[in-house]
Amino acid sequence: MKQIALYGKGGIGKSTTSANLSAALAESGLDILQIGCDPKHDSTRMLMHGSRIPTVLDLIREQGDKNLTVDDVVHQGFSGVRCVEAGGPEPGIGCAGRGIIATFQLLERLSALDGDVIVYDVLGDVVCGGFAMPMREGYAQEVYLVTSGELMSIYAANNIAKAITRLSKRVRSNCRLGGVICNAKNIEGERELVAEFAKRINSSLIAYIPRDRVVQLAEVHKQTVLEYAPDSEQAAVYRRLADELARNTRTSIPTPLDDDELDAFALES
Amino acid sequence: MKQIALYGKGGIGKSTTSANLSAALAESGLDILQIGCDPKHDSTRMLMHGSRIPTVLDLIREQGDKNLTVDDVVHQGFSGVRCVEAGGPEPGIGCAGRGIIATFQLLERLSALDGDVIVYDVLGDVVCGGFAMPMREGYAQEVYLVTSGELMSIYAANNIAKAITRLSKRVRSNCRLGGVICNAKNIEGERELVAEFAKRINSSLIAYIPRDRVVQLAEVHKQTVLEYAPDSEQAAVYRRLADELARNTRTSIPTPLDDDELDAFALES
Ligand SMILES: Nc1ncnc2c1ncn2[C@@H]1O[C@H](COP(=O)(O)OP(=O)(O)O)[C@@H](O)[C@H]1O
Ligand SMILES: Nc1ncnc2c1ncn2[C@@H]1O[C@H](COP(=O)(O)OP(=O)(O)O)[C@@H](O)[C@H]1O
Ligand code: SF4
Ligand SMILES: [Mg+2]
Ligand SMILES: [Mg+2]
Repeated sequence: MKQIALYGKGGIGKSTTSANLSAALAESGLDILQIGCDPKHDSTRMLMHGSRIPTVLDLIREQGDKNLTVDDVVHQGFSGVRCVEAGGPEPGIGCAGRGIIATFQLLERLSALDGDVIVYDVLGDVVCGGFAMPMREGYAQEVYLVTSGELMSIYAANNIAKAITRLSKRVRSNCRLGGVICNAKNIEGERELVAEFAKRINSSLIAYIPRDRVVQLAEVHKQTVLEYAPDSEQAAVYRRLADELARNTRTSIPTPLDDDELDAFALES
Repeated sequence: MKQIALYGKGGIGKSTTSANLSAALAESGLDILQIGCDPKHDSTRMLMHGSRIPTVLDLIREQGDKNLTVDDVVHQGFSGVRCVEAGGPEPGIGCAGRGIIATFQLLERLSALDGDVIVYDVLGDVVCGGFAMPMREGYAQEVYLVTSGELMSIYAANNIAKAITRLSKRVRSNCRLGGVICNAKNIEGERELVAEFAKRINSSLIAYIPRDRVVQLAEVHKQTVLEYAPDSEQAAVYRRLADELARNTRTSIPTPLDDDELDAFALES
């Protein structure tokens, strides 16, 4: 079983990339489980044709975790991808990371963390103990940083790399950096910039995903690109990504940039 | 004493707006304290001519909080603005909100939370108990949402509004929504879009800040726009903002959008 996590800044394209990745992996015959770990709980929406499945945290609040079964928590989506949403607390109270911790504990108890590939879609704006849990507890073995050429998303990616470096030293965690995915914002020189950043942190640019309007069109139809436009160039991009990640065995412990190096990097670009 | 907090998505322009706001308030003769509550700890950099002042969390780690004095924590910047940075833990461990909680406790103990206006610059990507602390404990009395016309930043602003609505009911907290600030990204129809969003959540667009290259030029010189280009149109915008916030007495309890309303709002724009 391969456990892949996509981490990145809010709005960078983690869920779009994860859902299309999962759909492409499932199309090739693999048994896929996707777990959304963003309080926004919309990671699996396009796999579920627009519906928001109940989150684990909401289910626990309503029914208590003792009574929950796999069918309450795991929902079947497009191409047979199994979907879970961790959810988060009401804004302003509690720990947003708690939804993630509660979800993993429940899925372990229900022996539902299985399949050929598990794809974790995790918010990377705040890399605190809550959101780093999948890395710390040995679930997310290969972490992929989703970024664009925008400085703020590179800053977030660098922060996640710092967490990987620190957590990779822990006994229970075997998290490593699998690579950097550039989800383009059509900035001049973006591909080279992100490739250079990946190299500086001891990794590599594993995929460049163009910004394409077909993503919005698929969204309006509440589908992944794989379902809405299976013959499109963008669908082919996601299939190549799936191939690349399924076969990838090269991982590394990152060498993140410090504040001054990041400032210098920003000025170069 | 007026206690103002600027909340918004990472990279939306909270620190740029806060630092220029503080500088403009100080220029008009007020005694200003600015507290950065983002683990990125760069809120007060342009007020401090590019230097990163030591964070409260780092100081506590190195010296213990019993030995710290006001001079260790509070640094004098441009135009006499007093600057503090909360800081955050190493990525991957601990609670990013802890830096904020520790900072307020220390400043209370040192009786350093004073002045005519205190400006809190708070990360709003994850509105958990940690980052909502300034609102929950009655420090941030007037919250201003910094957003652009981009959907993700409106989503973050709406989440913060949810937290205000919930926390405003608590006895200790008297937090209210002071208004919405549009820090433009030059998107078509952005001003109307953000004004409409502000109206829908029972508030109003209190300022529209153009995207202007003079901000980047000032940054290269490690200064606020107020210092680098005091006669520029952009400096005048920040002075108008300062006037507006200093005089504002209209606050409200927001009526945030739910998931479906936000989806519908996104499709309209
Ligand atoms: N490659 C792409 N091309 C065009 N639009 C994209 C692409 N990737 C993402 N988007 C758009 O960006 C928005 C945010 O992406 P999303 O996957 O929800 O981000 P995240 O999960 O990181 O918060 C989506 O609504 C989608 O319309
Ligand atoms: N009004 C503006 N015009 C031009 N650039 C801006 C403006 N506001 C912010 N910026 C740019 O956006 C970047 C991010 O802003 P910052 O204030 O650091 O965001 P935040 O504090 O919300 O993370 C800054 O480096 C600055 O160059
Ligand atoms: S651990 Fe993270 S999510 Fe939880 S309260 Fe702290 S900062 Fe917020
Ligand atoms: Mg997402
Ligand atoms: Mg900032």
